[in-house]
This record gives sequence, C-alpha cells and structure tokens, in this order.
Amino acid sequence: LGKIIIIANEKGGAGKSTIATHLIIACLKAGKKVCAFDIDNRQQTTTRFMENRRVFNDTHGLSLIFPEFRSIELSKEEEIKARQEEDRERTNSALKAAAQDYELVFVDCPGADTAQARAAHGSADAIITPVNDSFIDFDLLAKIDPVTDEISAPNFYSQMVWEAKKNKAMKERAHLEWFVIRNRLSQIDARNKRRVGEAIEKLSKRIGFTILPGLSERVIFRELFPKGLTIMDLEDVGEANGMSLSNVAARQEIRNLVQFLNL
Amino acid sequence: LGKIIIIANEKGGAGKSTIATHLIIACLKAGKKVCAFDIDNRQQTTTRFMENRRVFNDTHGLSLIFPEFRSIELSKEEEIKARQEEDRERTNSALKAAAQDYELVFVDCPGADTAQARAAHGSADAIITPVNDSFIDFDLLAKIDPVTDEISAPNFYSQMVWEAKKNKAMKERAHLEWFVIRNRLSQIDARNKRRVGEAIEKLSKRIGFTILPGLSERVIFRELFPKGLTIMDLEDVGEANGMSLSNVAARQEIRNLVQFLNL
Ligand SMILES: Nc1ncnc2c1ncn2[C@@H]1O[C@H](COP(=O)(O)OP(=O)(O)OP(=O)(O)O)[C@@H](O)[C@H]1O
Ligand SMILES: Nc1ncnc2c1ncn2[C@@H]1O[C@H](COP(=O)(O)OP(=O)(O)OP(=O)(O)O)[C@@H](O)[C@H]1O
Ligand SMILES: [Mg+2]
Ligand SMILES: [Mg+2]
Repeated sequence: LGKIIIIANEKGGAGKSTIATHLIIACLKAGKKVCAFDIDNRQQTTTRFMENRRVFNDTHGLSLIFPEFRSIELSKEEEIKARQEEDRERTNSALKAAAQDYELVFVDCPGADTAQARAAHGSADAIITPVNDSFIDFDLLAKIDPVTDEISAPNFYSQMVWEAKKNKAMKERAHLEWFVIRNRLSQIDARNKRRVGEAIEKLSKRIGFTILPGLSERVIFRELFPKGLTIMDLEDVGEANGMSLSNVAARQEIRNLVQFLNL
Repeated sequence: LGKIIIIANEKGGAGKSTIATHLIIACLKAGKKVCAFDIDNRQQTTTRFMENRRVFNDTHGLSLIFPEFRSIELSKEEEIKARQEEDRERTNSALKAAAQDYELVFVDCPGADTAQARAAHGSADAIITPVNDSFIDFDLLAKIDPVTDEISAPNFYSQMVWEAKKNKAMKERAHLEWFVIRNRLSQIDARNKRRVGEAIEKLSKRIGFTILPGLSERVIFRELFPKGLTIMDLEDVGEANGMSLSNVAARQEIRNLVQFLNL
C-alpha cells in the first residue's frame, strides 16, 4: 500500500504548495510512482502549477515527468453537516484508492480549516508542516509567554494534529508521523533564527514531531512557477549548466529533504 | 466619519497581519485616533499581538500607545445562510459604529473567504492588499498565460474586490480605493522582482488599483511579535539608539507607506 503524505498547516503562506510541488517532482525524478492531490479548491496553486507544466511541456515539445494528478469534487449538499460528511467521505475514499496504485500520494492542503483538509489529516500516514522562521507562524503551534519566553501551551493546529494522531492510533493501531520543516530561512538573520529554532526544538520534544532539514528563502523556489518547473527540472530543459551557486544549493536542500524523508 | 481601511488578501501569508499591526502603531504615533479589528477569528494574530503588547507594557511599567481594540463575535446560528447573514450584519454595524468615534478603523482580515471578511469588503472605504513578490501570489489577482507571459484574465480575488467596488458605487455613490503593496521584497532578486513588478504595473492599470511603496523582507518586521512591538516603538523602549542600518531602513519604509496613504 502506498504512503499518504499531506503537506499541511492552517497558517497561510507557510510554503505548503511550494514544498508539495518540489517534493512531487523530486520523487518522480527518483523513479517513484507518484499520485498528487490538490485539495485547496479555492486557490488551486498546485493545480495551476501542473497546468503551467503541461502547457510549457507541450509548447516546447519536451518530455517532462508528470505525476498522476487528481482533485476531489466538492459536495453540493445544501445543509452544512451533510456537506461536510460528503466531503469527508469523498476525500477518504479518493486517498485510499490512490494508495492502492501509487507508492506515494502527496496532498497539498489549504491554509484554512475545511472538511476535506480534516479528512486528509485523518487519512494521512504522514504530515509535513512547513513553518516560516517567525513567531507569528509558531503561534499556531504553541503559545509563548511574552514575559518568560517559555512555551505555555500547544495551540489549535498542534491540537488538531494530536487529535488525528490519537484517532489513527486508536482506530488503525498505526503511527501518524508528523514532520515540521522550517521554510524561507534567511541567510543573515542570526538572533531571531536562533530563538525560533530553539522554540521549535523544545516543542518537537514536547509534542512529538520530527524536524526536517529546512529550506532557505531562494528566488528559484518561486521563480519557475509560471512554467510549472522546479529546480530539479532544470537539467531536463537544458538550463542546469552554469547553475548559480544559489541554485546548486537549492537543489541540495531539496535532495537533503527527500533523503531525510527516506521515501 | 472615520475611514474604514481593511488589510485583505485571500492569499495566506501575504503579510496582512504584519502590515495591519505596523500601520496601526504608526498611525497612533502620528497622533491619530485608531480603532483596530481582528476578524481572523481562528488565527487571531493581531489579537495576540495586542495581548503580547499589553503584557510587555504592564510587566515593564511602560506607557506604550494602544488602539481601541475590538473583535466581532461570531454567529452561533445552526443554519449556514442564517449564520452568514448574522455575521455580515454584525460586521457592518461594528465597523460603522467604530467609524463614528475613530478617525481610522483598521481591519485585519483572514486568509480565507468568510462571511465577516466579505462584509468587511462591503463596508470598507479602502482595501490594502499585500502581495509577496511571487507569481504564486499574483495568481490570485490574475492568471498569466504560460506561453506569452501576458495577463490573460483577472482571477477570483480581483473579481471579489471588483464586486465590492461596484456595489459601493451603486449603493453609496462612493469610491472604494484599492491599494496593492508588494511585501517581503528581496534585496538581491533582480529578474523575478522585475517580472513581478511589471505584471503588477500592468494589472494596476487594467483593473484599477494604486501601488503603494513596498516593504522589504526584514527580520525586524517579525522579530518583535512576541513583545507586541514594532520598529516604530523602539524609541519608546529605549532601543532606538544605535539602530542598525536595516532597522533605520525598515522605519523609513513604514513612514513612506503612511505618508503615501495620506491618512
Ligand atoms: N523557500 C522559499 N523561497 C522563496 N519563496 C518561497 C519559499 N517558500 C514559499 N515561497 C513563496 O512564499 C509564498 C507562500 O508560499 P506557498 O504559496 O507555497 O504557501 P502555502 O502554504 O501553500 O500558502 P496557502 O496557505 O495560501 O496555500 C509564495 O509566494 C511562494 O512563492
Ligand atoms: N516584510 C516582512 N519581512 C519579514 N517577515 C515578514 C514580512 N511580512 C510578513 N512576514 C512574515 O511572513 C509570515 C506571514 O505574514 P503574516 O502572518 O503577516 O501574513 P498574513 O497575510 O496575515 O497571513 P494569514 O493569511 O495567515 O493571516 C509571518 O511569519 C510574518 O512574520
Ligand atoms: Mg498553497
Ligand atoms: Mg494574518
């Protein structure tokens, strides 16, 4: 059975779609069979990425690698509870079905609390949560006492993941792996970076997540979106020769991430 | 009557809460009477900022300046249409009431489509939309043809603002001002920055928004969140002497923004 990996964080702009698209392409290039879902039905960033990739590929006569890409139709039920229940069921069956045929099933989640997103948390084997290097982002994971600087209590997104972990343990006797990855790391910021890093380290021990090798703030991670490409594709479009130092470093950060995940 | 200014963008992490808190404090320091609303009921970043500020202020016996801070209680109606209608009405009356007593009413909106957020778009005199320097963020404003690089059509967030502009013109014969501000600008990224800049310039003429002086990616814009402070407060907490060049530049960016808005 394939592994269902969701890229999730209710915090907007943490880097879910960026990390989802980069992981999808990197795993495909490593020879894995990958199915990808975009359950951010409103913004559809990953859907748009795949559309851009298809247009770029066909216009230039390339043979870029593509995942099996699927979305999950939203329920049209009028009554809210019926609608959420139908969204939940459709998400569960779609993800389970994909796991029958694909080694890796990646799910890009919205920066909002939706029935589909909750169902994805329930069906996931692993959750990857990107976080900006900021106490604003950290706040959704845990509250920090403004006086003592100590972690005072887990906050609502941690609680939601804990709930999903507990349910998976009780219903399936299986372990829900939770990974947190620092994203958009600055090269120059020393003090804030250290403080956020320490807070994440402490929290990882306290509420049980694994810290993944982080990604720096790099233009290449966003510049290729209109073409549906990632840094890992550049060799296939003849642009890997004379790659800048920053791009070589970007590619290494993605490789480190994939390696650490041991997919 | 006071001016109702909402900081809004359905795109998550564009910088709404960061810009809202910095504008609120800067305007207070400029002697304005400010009322601030946080209608992101889930994440409550601006609410947390104000709580952190209060604790920091009282713990250190300071006399930091505070806005009148309000939130709008969510409806508890079971049926979805009734709930949205009640949210809409409460938001409208709360904002109108604040505009009776305060020169400036700032509203921090969520990175999601909620009834309160829609009502805020309907009541606003001005909308400030932050955007990361990225075609991922740009995508919510307008779609770009992957082949020609031309703007092909406005996307759903632009359409929502257009709807609000049209309604305001028809019902109140008043002009809804729309501002877009580039946020988290990189110092070093040349090509992507230029491309995104050109796309925003073209779009501003085509769909009618004013471009504000942007904010750079600077640690100081996020580092002071746990204390509920902004760069504009540092002189009041005795930390403005020996400010780094980057901090002096950060303060100037906020001043340019306030000046341009001519509040
Ligand atoms: N490591 C990075 N380096 C440079 N830019 C990045 C990086 N990660 C993300 N970005 C940019 O930051 C913004 C937010 O990223 P992204 O859209 O992937 O986040 P998200 O969590 O999917 O957001 P949402 O909650 O809206 O779905 C985008 O403009 C993206 O291009
Ligand atoms: N100019 C900036 N320089 C440095 N960091 C910034 C800047 N603007 C925003 N950030 C950081 O980027 C992240 C997103 O910013 P913020 O939370 O203000 O966005 P938002 O639009 O309110 O997000 P949401 O949609 O989740 O409400 C935060 O971690 C914040 O600290
Ligand atoms: Mg996304
Ligand atoms: Mg916010």
